[in-house]
Amino acid sequence: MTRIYAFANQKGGVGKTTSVVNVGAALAEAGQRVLLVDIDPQSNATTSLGIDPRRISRSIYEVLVTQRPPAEVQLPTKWPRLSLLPSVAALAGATVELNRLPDPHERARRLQRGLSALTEYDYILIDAPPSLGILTVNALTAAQGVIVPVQCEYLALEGLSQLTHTISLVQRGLNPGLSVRGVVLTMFDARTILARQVVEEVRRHFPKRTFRTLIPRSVRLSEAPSFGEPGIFYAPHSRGAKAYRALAQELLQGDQP
Amino acid sequence: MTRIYAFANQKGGVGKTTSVVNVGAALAEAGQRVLLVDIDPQSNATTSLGIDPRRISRSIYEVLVTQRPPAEVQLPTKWPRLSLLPSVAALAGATVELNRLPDPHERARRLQRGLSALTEYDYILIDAPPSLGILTVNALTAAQGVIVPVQCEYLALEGLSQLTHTISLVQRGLNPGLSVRGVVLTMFDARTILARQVVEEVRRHFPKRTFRTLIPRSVRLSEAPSFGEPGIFYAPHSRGAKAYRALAQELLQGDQP
Ligand SMILES: Nc1ncnc2c1ncn2[C@@H]1O[C@H](COP(=O)(O)OP(=O)(O)OP(=O)(O)O)[C@@H](O)[C@H]1O
Ligand SMILES: Nc1ncnc2c1ncn2[C@@H]1O[C@H](COP(=O)(O)OP(=O)(O)OP(=O)(O)O)[C@@H](O)[C@H]1O
Ligand SMILES: [Mg+2]
Ligand SMILES: [Mg+2]
Repeated sequence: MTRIYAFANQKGGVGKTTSVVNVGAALAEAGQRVLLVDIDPQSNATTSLGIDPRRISRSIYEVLVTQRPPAEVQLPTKWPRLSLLPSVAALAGATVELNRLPDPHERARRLQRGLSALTEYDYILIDAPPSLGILTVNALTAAQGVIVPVQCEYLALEGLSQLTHTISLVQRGLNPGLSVRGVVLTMFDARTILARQVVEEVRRHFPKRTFRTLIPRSVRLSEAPSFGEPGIFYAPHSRGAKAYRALAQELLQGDQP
Repeated sequence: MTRIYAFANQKGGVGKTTSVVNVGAALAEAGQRVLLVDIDPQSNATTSLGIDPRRISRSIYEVLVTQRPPAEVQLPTKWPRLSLLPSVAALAGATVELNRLPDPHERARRLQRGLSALTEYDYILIDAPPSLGILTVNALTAAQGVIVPVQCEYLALEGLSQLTHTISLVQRGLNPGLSVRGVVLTMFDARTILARQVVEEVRRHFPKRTFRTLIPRSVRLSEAPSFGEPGIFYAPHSRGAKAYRALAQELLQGDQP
């Protein structure tokens, strides 16, 4: 049974890409077969795995717009059991193409239909862009659960109600089985009162659904993309790497039947 | 002559809102009459000025969709010479409404047309969302110049070529007078090599157009929105506040005829 999770939050810069890349890498390291899906035109997840979007001939764009099978688009990475459906800048145009489709359900189901054909993965993790547009709706429709990275900052709290509103719209229409798999607190800096206040606030709003693991602010994690590697491989003994491994374990344990 | 600048960058969390709010506040403090325009459905600029988006009956939504005059929507703030065109969550729906308009030029010109009726301001600063969709295109069409906040992180560099591509599309079609007014480096942490590398890289790409003032990472700036105040008023002697005042001065000097 493949588990499909979308990492979504319309607030920008909260650690969606960093979480998809490092949780995915940690799950692969732990023996799971993992596919990362980059559905953000910024292609940050693609770059973070050492792949140059400008050199890619087939991408998630074809899966969404011309319904090419993902098996023809997926790429291996340098690391065993870790594959990628890459993104390109042209994906920004897919929004216009998809919005032209007459049937709103058809627009939102393209990713779901593509991924349903893949059976060889244990985990599929989707990196969504910082918006609640058609690309994020595709991610929420294809997923069984949403993992919400929340930066330990005040402005990141503000957007949570808009996100839960969008999730319930998708649950009511396109994907009744969608649930919030968990909220991940990122860039936690124990020295600031604000960070601790945000953690308390989020745990109060999502009592049973906040991951215990806190991801600390760690410069190694932000350096890793410039080397085209996940942080857990670039700096395996850093605090950030340890935290993402712990988060992957927490996810695995919670997913045990 | 009113100067209109859009703060835009599709990369999320790079300091667009923090820059609009603090540069705007510093210009108002220096005697300029300033209007901040929040065109992001997240309404972070609105909240950062102590205004609750849920209590607003008229917003930028009406300016864009029903073409209500901005003079009927603008709000005063607690600080003299600093006014706001507020945003609300419903603005996310404006994207769908605008994209339904048959004429693509009409879609992109709504904000420009609204702002052209306002003559009492020295500066109008527009806070754009983290995307290159119709709301950001409206901001780029209404503006004379773009100010690009860039976080001193590797992933923030990646998106610059997509942004300059979008700017040149707007220059060719909708707004030939648009220029890049400057790049602002934000969340600079002098202790990390990565931050210094990003500064060098950006200065090389935009030699004459990178503001000299670097905005340091400063927790006071990220606390300020939870008190509904710009950082420069919440913690006037902090490093962040001093840097934004210096940036506002640099902008003023460069704008002198
Ligand atoms: N725990 C961390 N410690 C330090 N830096 C981090 C951490 N997590 C992410 N970063 C850095 O913060 C920035 C934002 O993170 P990231 O790009 O993953 O967020 P995002 O939510 O995917 O952004 P976007 O909204 O643009 O897609 C990046 O430069 C990243 O390298
Ligand atoms: N110089 C700074 N030092 C410390 N924190 C900062 C600084 N500038 C911004 N922040 C914080 O970083 C986060 C991102 O900043 P901000 O929300 O202004 O970025 P943005 O580009 O407007 O994000 P979005 O893409 O979601 O619109 C916020 O929590 C903000 O308070
Ligand atoms: Mg991202
Ligand atoms: Mg913002």
